Amino acid sequence: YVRAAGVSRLYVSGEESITALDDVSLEVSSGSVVAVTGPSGSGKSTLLHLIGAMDRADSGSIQVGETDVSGLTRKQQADYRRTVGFVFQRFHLLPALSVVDNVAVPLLPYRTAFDKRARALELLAAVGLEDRARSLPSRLSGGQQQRVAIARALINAPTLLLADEPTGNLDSDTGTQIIDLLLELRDSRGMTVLLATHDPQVAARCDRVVGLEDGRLTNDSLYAAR
Amino acid sequence: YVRAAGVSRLYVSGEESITALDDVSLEVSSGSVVAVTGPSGSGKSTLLHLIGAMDRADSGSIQVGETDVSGLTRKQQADYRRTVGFVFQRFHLLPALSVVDNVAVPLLPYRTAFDKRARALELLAAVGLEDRARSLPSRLSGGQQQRVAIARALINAPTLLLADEPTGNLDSDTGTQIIDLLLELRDSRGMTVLLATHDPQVAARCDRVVGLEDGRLTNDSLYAAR
Ligand SMILES: Nc1ncnc2c1ncn2[C@@H]1O[C@H](COP(=O)(O)OP(=O)(O)OP(=O)(O)O)[C@@H](O)[C@H]1O
Ligand SMILES: Nc1ncnc2c1ncn2[C@@H]1O[C@H](COP(=O)(O)OP(=O)(O)OP(=O)(O)O)[C@@H](O)[C@H]1O
Ligand SMILES: [Mg+2]
Ligand SMILES: [Mg+2]
Repeated sequence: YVRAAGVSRLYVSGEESITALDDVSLEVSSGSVVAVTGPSGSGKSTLLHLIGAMDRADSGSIQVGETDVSGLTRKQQADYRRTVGFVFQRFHLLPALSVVDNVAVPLLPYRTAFDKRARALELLAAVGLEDRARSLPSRLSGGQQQRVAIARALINAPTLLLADEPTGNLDSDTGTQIIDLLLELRDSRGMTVLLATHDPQVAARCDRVVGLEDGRLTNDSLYAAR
Repeated sequence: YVRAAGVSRLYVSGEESITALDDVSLEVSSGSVVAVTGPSGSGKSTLLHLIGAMDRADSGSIQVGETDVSGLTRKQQADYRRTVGFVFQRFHLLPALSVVDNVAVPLLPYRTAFDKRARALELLAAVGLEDRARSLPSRLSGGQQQRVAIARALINAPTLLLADEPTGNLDSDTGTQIIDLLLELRDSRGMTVLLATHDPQVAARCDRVVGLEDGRLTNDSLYAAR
């Protein structure tokens, strides 16, 4: 479902040139939950951003379903992004909107038959935060903000979810509930998930674990020695 | 060294009233490293903010060394804060300053005999980021930004370090190095550390572990059953 081939991303600014990803090839089957692990700075966020068309690869190609993600125009990238759920490592909630309005933001471009606010409240309940629906993000703890970001990423019932360290600010019980939720959506809807994580307990619950080091894919549980 | 007695903090905004801390009493001896654990939303950040005079308790008292933290005027709070190292859960790096200038910011009010930039570079090296000294924070990965925030908190050689989930965005090897650094500063300088963490492996390396739940202190390894 997700096919990355020979993907590289080099950040050049002034005199420094950082190789964030180096010739990464990865195929993820539809409806699987894949953990991307690796040291700080190894390229996890960069990989997710490229697959989500938040950024463009310098070389290589990325295919998601029928879409050639790496070949899209700016406008096509924006259209594609609306179909993908993205949980950012830094959350990026809108400070002036209430929690429930933040969750509903991805629904705004659509005329829908259902009640947007009701669906947003449903998702907030799924992440344990329905009682904070009217709060501003600044009034929430770090882990609560992270969960709002997760609810927002799921509101469009995306077929692909890219989650950048979605449990990094959560205690293990809450983190377990969140992973339960993602696995349940894989089972019921066939949602494909790529999640970057530093938590080995989270990685252990995924269908597959791939590892990055200095921008290179260095291990893959699919091909691990038995 | 840190004495909190009957500390409560209630957030009231409009119709909602959230009890973030409820009658918390805690004594931390000088030169010890204490982990504060607990579910998302249990009050860890609030406790650290109160001890660091970033916020004022609604009741109870907080003493740090000779200072009655809970009784300070606004100006005295600002003076006191300069003596404490604080690693924020959301980092709060200044986007327009380079990494090394960010680390050196707490030194700005002081005329010093030493080279501020050299000391900042030393700390960056201690967290593995000396080669990114001139980068802007936005050009760093999440875990790299977190480490810059840690270096900044240590630049004034504080006697008290308040670290809010300092390894939340780090892989376990890098996280281990950071905790090594904090324990080394405890040993060499007698630095007192209170760190909020969701990572049981981090908590296990601390001298003591206390747990919060719904704003109340519910366990303390110092008084744990044997
Ligand atoms: N400014 C505020 N206004 C209203 N409620 C607040 C405010 N700041 C924090 N809270 C609430 O107080 C409670 C404790 O928050 P705190 O940030 O201390 O939790 P925490 O233990 O650090 O959580 P996490 O592990 O998710 O970071 C939470 O329910 C939070 O939503
Ligand atoms: N805009 C940028 N300009 C320059 N370098 C960048 C930029 N964005 C990321 N990098 C660098 O690319 C490398 C990979 O970054 P990335 O954010 O993908 O790492 P990561 O694996 O997500 O790390 P972490 O676990 O710390 O979040 C890092 O060395 C980072 O500093
Ligand atoms: Mg990252
Ligand atoms: Mg917190």
